Amino acid sequence: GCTRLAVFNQKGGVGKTTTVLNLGAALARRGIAPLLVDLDPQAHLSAILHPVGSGAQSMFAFYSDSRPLAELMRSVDFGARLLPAHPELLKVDTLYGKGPGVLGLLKDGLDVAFAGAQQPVLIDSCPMLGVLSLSSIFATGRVLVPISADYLALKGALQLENTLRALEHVLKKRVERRYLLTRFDTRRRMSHEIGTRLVERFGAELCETRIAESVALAESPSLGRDIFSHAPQSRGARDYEQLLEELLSTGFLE
Amino acid sequence: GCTRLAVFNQKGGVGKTTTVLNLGAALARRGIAPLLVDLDPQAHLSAILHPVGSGAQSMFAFYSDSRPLAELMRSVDFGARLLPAHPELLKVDTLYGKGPGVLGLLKDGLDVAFAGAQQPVLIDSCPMLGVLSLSSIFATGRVLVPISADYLALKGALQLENTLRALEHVLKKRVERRYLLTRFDTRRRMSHEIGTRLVERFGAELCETRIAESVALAESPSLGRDIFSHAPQSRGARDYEQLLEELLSTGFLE
Ligand SMILES: Nc1ncnc2c1ncn2[C@@H]1O[C@H](COP(=O)(O)OP(=O)(O)OP(=O)(O)O)[C@@H](O)[C@H]1O
Ligand SMILES: Nc1ncnc2c1ncn2[C@@H]1O[C@H](COP(=O)(O)OP(=O)(O)OP(=O)(O)O)[C@@H](O)[C@H]1O
Ligand SMILES: [Mg+2]
Ligand SMILES: [Mg+2]
Repeated sequence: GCTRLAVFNQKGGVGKTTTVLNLGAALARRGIAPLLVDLDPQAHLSAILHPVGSGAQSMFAFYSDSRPLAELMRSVDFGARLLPAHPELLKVDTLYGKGPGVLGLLKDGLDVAFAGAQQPVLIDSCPMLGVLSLSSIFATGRVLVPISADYLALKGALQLENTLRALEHVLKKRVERRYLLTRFDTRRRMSHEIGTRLVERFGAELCETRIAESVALAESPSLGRDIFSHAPQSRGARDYEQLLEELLSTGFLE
Repeated sequence: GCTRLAVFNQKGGVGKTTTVLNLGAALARRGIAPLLVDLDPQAHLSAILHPVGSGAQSMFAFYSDSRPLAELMRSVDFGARLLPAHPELLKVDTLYGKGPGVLGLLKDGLDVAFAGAQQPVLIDSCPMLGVLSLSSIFATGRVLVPISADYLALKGALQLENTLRALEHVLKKRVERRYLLTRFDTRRRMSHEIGTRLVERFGAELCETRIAESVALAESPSLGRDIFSHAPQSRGARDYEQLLEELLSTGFLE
C-alpha cells in the first residue's frame, strides 16, 4: 500500500489519535506495515507507542535541522514505524510558520524517505489548523475526519469541510476525504441525530462504519497498546477492523 | 464576586467549554452575573451563546485595534455577558505572539473594564498552550482544569501541572488551581481508576464534585442553551450547581 492519509478534525477529543493508533494496528495485522506520523506537539500517539526524550529525536529535528525522516523512524511493537512528536514541535508555527515553502516540506520529506519501497502513511495532528496539520493535508491530499457523535464535533466537521474546499481552490487539486462517526452510543438519540445529519450532509463521503463508544478503546493507551492487543474481542476492535476493510475495499486506502 | 478564573486543559474535548457555559449559567442563576470570555478561535462558546459575524466584533479587535473590552461585550440570555471569539483570533499567535507585553494585555484590559463594579470572569480557551491561553492564566492567576475520566486527559493534566509550576517560577506568584473530573461514568472501572490517581496526585486541589457523563450536557449546545435551561432536572444540572456551591464555599470563587 502507498496511500498517505491525514487524520484531522479541528475539534478536540474526537478520536484522531485513537483512529491513527488502531487503523495503523489493523493495517499492520494484515501484513501492511504502516508509517505513523505524530505531528501533535502533545505527542499522545508517541506517548502510547514510543516516546522520545528530546526534540532532536523527533519530527522537530526534521523542521529545525532538516534531519531525514528515515533517521527519525522508530519501530513499533505491532509491526509499524513511528515518526515521534515532542513538545518542541510547538515552536514550528512561530519559528518556521512564515516560511514560504514550509507547508510542502513534509511531502518532500516523505517522497525522499519512500523513494524505494512504499508503505501507507497515517498522520496524527493536534486540533488546530496550523502549519503542522496543514502540512499533513498538503502531504497527503487525503483526509479522514473523525467526528465524535456530539454537536460541537459536528460543527467542527462542517467548518472543516469549508476549509477543505478553500484549500482545494489554492491547491488546484481535490482533497479526497471521508468522515467517520466515532464514540457512537446507540442508546442515545443524539448519536442517531448526528448520524442522520452527517448522512444528509456528506452522503458517500461518510464512512458506513461507525466506531462505537467502547471503553476498551479508552483503556488501551494506558497500557501502551492498540485495541487488538488489549481487547481483541471488543466492539472497538471489530469496528476498527471493519473500518479498514471498508477503506480498502472502496479504494480510499491502498 | 470578583474572581477571575481560566478554565484550561491542553487536552482536547475534556469539557472546558461545557464547564464555562454551565458554571457561568449557575452563577447567573444565583444573581451573580458573570463575564464569560471566549478565547478559542473556534468560538464554540460564542456559537452557543452569541456568535458574531466578523473579527472586528470579537476579542480579535482587542488585540488588533486595542478596542476596549467594554465595547465588545454582548448580553447572554441567562443573565451574563460574553466577550465573543472569532476564527480571526488564530492570527494572534503569529501576528502579536512575539510582542514582549502581549501576555499581560488581557489582564490590563479587564482591569480597565472593571475599574468600577466587579463581576466574576470565566475564560474559555482552545486546547493549546499559546498566547491566548497563557494570557488567560496571566490575567487570572487561577485555573480550573477539567479532566475527562480517561488516561489521555489525565496525562494532559499532569503535564499542565508541570507547566503551571514553571509559570509560577516566572510569575513569582502562585497560580491557584483546582482539578475537576468530568464525563465520569460510575459504571466504568476506568473512571474510578482515574479518580483514584487524581486524588493521590492532587489531594485537596481535586474538586470533590465530579461531573457525571450526562447526555443532556452534550445536547444543550445544539439549542443555544445552558444545562439549567435545557434540562434542569438532569444529573448534569445538579452536578454543575453542586460544583458552584463547592467553589464558593471553599473560597476558590468569590
Ligand atoms: N470510540 C471510543 N470509545 C471510547 N473512548 C474513546 C473512543 N474514541 C476515543 N476515545 C477516548 O476519548 C478520548 C479522546 O480521544 P482521542 O484522544 O483519540 O481524540 P483526539 O481527537 O486525538 O484528541 P485531541 O484533539 O486532544 O488530539 C481519549 O481518552 C480516547 O481514549
Ligand atoms: N459531562 C458531560 N457529559 C456528556 N457530554 C459532555 C460532558 N462534558 C462535555 N460533554 C460533551 O463532550 C464534548 C467535548 O466537550 P467540550 O467541547 O466542552 O470540551 P472542550 O475541552 O471545550 O473541547 P475543545 O478542546 O475542543 O475546546 C462536547 O460535545 C460536550 O457537549
Ligand atoms: Mg490526539
Ligand atoms: Mg472548547
